[in-house]
Amino acid sequence: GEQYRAISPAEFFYKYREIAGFSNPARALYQTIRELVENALDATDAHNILPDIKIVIRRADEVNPYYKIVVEDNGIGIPPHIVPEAFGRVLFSSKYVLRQTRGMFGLGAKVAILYGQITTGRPVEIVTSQPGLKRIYYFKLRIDINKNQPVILEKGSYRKNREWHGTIVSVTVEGDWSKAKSRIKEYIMRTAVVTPYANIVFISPEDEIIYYKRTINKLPRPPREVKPHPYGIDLEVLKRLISSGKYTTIYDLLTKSFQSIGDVTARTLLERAGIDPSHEPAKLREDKLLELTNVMKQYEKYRPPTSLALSPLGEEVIIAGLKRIYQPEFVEAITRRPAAYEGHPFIVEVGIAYGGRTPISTDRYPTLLRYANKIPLLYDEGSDVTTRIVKEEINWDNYLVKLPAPIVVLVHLCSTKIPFKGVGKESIADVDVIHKEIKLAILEVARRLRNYLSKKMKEEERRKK
Amino acid sequence: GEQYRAISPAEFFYKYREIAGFSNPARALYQTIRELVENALDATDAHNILPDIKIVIRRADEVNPYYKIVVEDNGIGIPPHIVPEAFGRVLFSSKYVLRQTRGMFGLGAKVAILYGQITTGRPVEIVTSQPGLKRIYYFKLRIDINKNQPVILEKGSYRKNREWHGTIVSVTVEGDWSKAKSRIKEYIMRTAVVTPYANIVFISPEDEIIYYKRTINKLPRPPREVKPHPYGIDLEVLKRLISSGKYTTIYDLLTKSFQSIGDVTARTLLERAGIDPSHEPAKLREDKLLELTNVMKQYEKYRPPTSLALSPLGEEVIIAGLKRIYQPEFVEAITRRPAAYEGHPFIVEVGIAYGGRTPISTDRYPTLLRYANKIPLLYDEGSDVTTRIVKEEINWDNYLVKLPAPIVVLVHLCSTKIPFKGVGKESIADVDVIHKEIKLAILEVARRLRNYLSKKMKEEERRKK
Ligand SMILES: Nc1ncnc2c1ncn2[C@@H]1O[C@H](COP(=O)(O)OP(=O)(O)OP(=O)(O)O)[C@@H](O)[C@H]1O
Ligand SMILES: Nc1ncnc2c1ncn2[C@@H]1O[C@H](COP(=O)(O)OP(=O)(O)OP(=O)(O)O)[C@@H](O)[C@H]1O
Ligand SMILES: [Mg+2]
Ligand SMILES: [Mg+2]
Repeated sequence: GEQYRAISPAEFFYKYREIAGFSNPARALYQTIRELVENALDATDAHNILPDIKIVIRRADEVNPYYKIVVEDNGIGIPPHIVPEAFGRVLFSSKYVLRQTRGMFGLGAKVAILYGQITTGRPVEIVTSQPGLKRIYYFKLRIDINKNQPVILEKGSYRKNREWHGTIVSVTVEGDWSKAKSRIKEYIMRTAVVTPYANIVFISPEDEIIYYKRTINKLPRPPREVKPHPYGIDLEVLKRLISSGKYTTIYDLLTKSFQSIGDVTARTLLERAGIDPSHEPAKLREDKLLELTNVMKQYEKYRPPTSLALSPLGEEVIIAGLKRIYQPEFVEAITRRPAAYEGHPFIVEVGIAYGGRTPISTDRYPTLLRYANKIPLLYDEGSDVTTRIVKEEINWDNYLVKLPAPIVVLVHLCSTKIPFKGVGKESIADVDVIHKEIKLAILEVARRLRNYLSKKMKEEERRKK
Repeated sequence: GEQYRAISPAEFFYKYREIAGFSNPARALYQTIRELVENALDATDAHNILPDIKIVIRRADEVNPYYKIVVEDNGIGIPPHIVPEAFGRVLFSSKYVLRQTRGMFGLGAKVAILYGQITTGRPVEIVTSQPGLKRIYYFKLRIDINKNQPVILEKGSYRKNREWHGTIVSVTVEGDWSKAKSRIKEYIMRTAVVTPYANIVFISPEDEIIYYKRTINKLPRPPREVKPHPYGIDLEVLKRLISSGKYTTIYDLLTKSFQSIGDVTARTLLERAGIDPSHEPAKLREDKLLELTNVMKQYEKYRPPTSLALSPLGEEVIIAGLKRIYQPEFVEAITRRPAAYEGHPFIVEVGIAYGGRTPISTDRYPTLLRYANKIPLLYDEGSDVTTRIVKEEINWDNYLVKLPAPIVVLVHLCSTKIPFKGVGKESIADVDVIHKEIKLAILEVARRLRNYLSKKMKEEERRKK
């Protein structure tokens, strides 16, 4: 007969780890670095801390291709009672809130740890301390895949002898350094492009040291958690707000748990749904809830979702970052005004670097640096909305760019919900409003490049005479 | 402070349902049909039952764009005590075994039900009975998203008055029929192409009836569950076999729980790992387990994984399917010999139809019908390994095909583990050995087409004289 069974989320992502980016030793080594570095940066720049990040990859076995990866940060640390679940339970996260962060799924560190566990048997080691605490806490863990829970193999703490806060995560995985090397270095370099406010040190298995030194001392403004926007409503959202029991009237629930719903809006919505504002939320019938949900979705006069939840890089940071890496003769950036899709705010930022040490592009389109919530995206370029725009919808000749040319286009999308195509976070789906915004942003900076190149050409012609 | 929390798998796939294909009402309507039809076909053709599948989409509300979708099959049904979890618990499945089926994740029906629940509030209705049972069982369910468990709103049973077995699933979702219409019809048509042994009836919201009548009475041989192949080994697999307690010696564990490990191979592996064959599995130290895992992975003389786990269509079925839909002047098919990747067997099948009622392709490459485990893949064509081959690696001129041309290329990959790029099952990752097999298969059938076209051209030239 059929074997019916339930599996845990740990089992699911162990079984289908390729979908999370762990498809072969080279790619897994890359993804492990990514997940740990993205956690380290989330723990710093979202919390007003100038990041100091150290990444070490060491060969961990003479015979087998095992690599020990250590990532250290000076971030907010993790409370000791939280550490086991943060690293030992799949679908556990501090980022399930409405605020822009690199992390979003509650998966990254765990799948890396799972991969290390099944390929090398070695546990993950975590050392952490929050600012202000007197002690540093350490753990050796592995994941009970069947039950999706941590197994603490060792734990302890010791007194701090100096002011330190942050986290050190160490996993050992089967990898392929020679195959993964150029991608890993590219990832770290592209991370450095958008974090000129970070010190990043990378030590490779060949003992090569790459140091991206901080060049500006100001951080992008950190993101703040916000209330949901009514365009994000559905029946489940509404039911949960009701079952939280926090509101005595439906009017209170609407005005206090959503952004962009004030007195007038609340009364208008309730009137359209045929609900008395003083009605007890828990007593509303299901069909009334559905009607209210639909009325809320269809109302057209809300203030758009607040961009306080976002943390764009800003033009100064983009320019500083491109300068640090490419020393271009031309560099310009734009941070567009906030837009929204399905109740989520988003901002598109574009930077273009030209000349200087900017590498020559291919002959078909400029070198493209894609970013989402400050994460560099290197794979699945072909299925990303940005690639389609840069490659197929812009005639670079019109901007006096004769490809191949020393031109890099940086595109950064930030949002409280990036429409990633997969949990491996490699490409962005083609959402209409986002597509339009990205295109407008690129064209705007391209026009400035055209002005520059046109002036430059006239200069050169005049010099020839 | 940071809000650390765990979420259930239901919550995860509710929050990120776009990643599972539920990204907007049109796409969600399409995906709902897909998930239910794929379940219906798995319940029939994998179990020696000639499928009778009925698909009905009806408008369910005059004002709101709600659609009731009913899919009925004559399959093996579901035991009544299993129904609530099968449809109410995310990551519950009968397909987590080593056997080719369309389903694999334990998600499909649940995400469709979740989507219906949050957009229309209506519960899913299931009617089912297994062959030989005297009663038919019915349920009305919804999913408790927070706890990832079913909530039974109604259930009951009644006596059968005729011999019936199978399942009827009915969900009501917010959709967009006008936008989704052509894709849904295309999906059903492409399903019919590879199931000429199935009766498929589709009734649209416009009361249009499309009937694909069975044209052959033989089924592809059904897949059988098999033991894992040693190339699929990792530390977790080995530890689980040990903790099952079923084997008194490590020799027994190897020879009885794996395919392709006989007496000689077992002794060779154990000798290389420095383990006595009579050693009690539970007493093996961790480092010895890792050593054994590595020895097993590196051994090169295994018999390849058995293809009994697979259920290829077969050349007769592919030809009959292409004939049913295209009535082509030329049609040929090939089922390649089994191959393997990472311990999983796979078979590539290709069919080419030319002329007759075959539609004209675009001017750049033939019309491509992609299939994985008999599932038609319609989206994300650009990121699929097959597209890359058909579009970029084959010069169709060499095969006397002057594009645009009335040519359809059908490519079917079947395996116990399809390397899908995402849980929405739309495109296949570029795995080397699979890439090579697909290419060889297409070229082989393309050569036969070339022979045909060359003869045809000579005929026409001779007739002109
Ligand atoms: N270096 C770190 N400093 C502080 N907290 C961390 C660090 N690494 C992980 N965490 C905590 O552990 C949680 C789990 O991390 P994990 O990478 O598994 O998921 P995530 O970052 O929330 O989401 P994603 O899967 O998108 O990466 C994080 O949400 C964060 O709270
Ligand atoms: N029509 C059906 N007839 C018989 N069993 C069914 C039917 N539909 C669903 N099931 C059972 O319910 C289980 C869950 O279905 P669901 O679609 O959620 O997951 P799956 O098919 O196993 O995997 P996937 O997410 O890849 O579709 C199936 O594994 C199967 O056992
Ligand atoms: Mg993370
Ligand atoms: Mg299914």
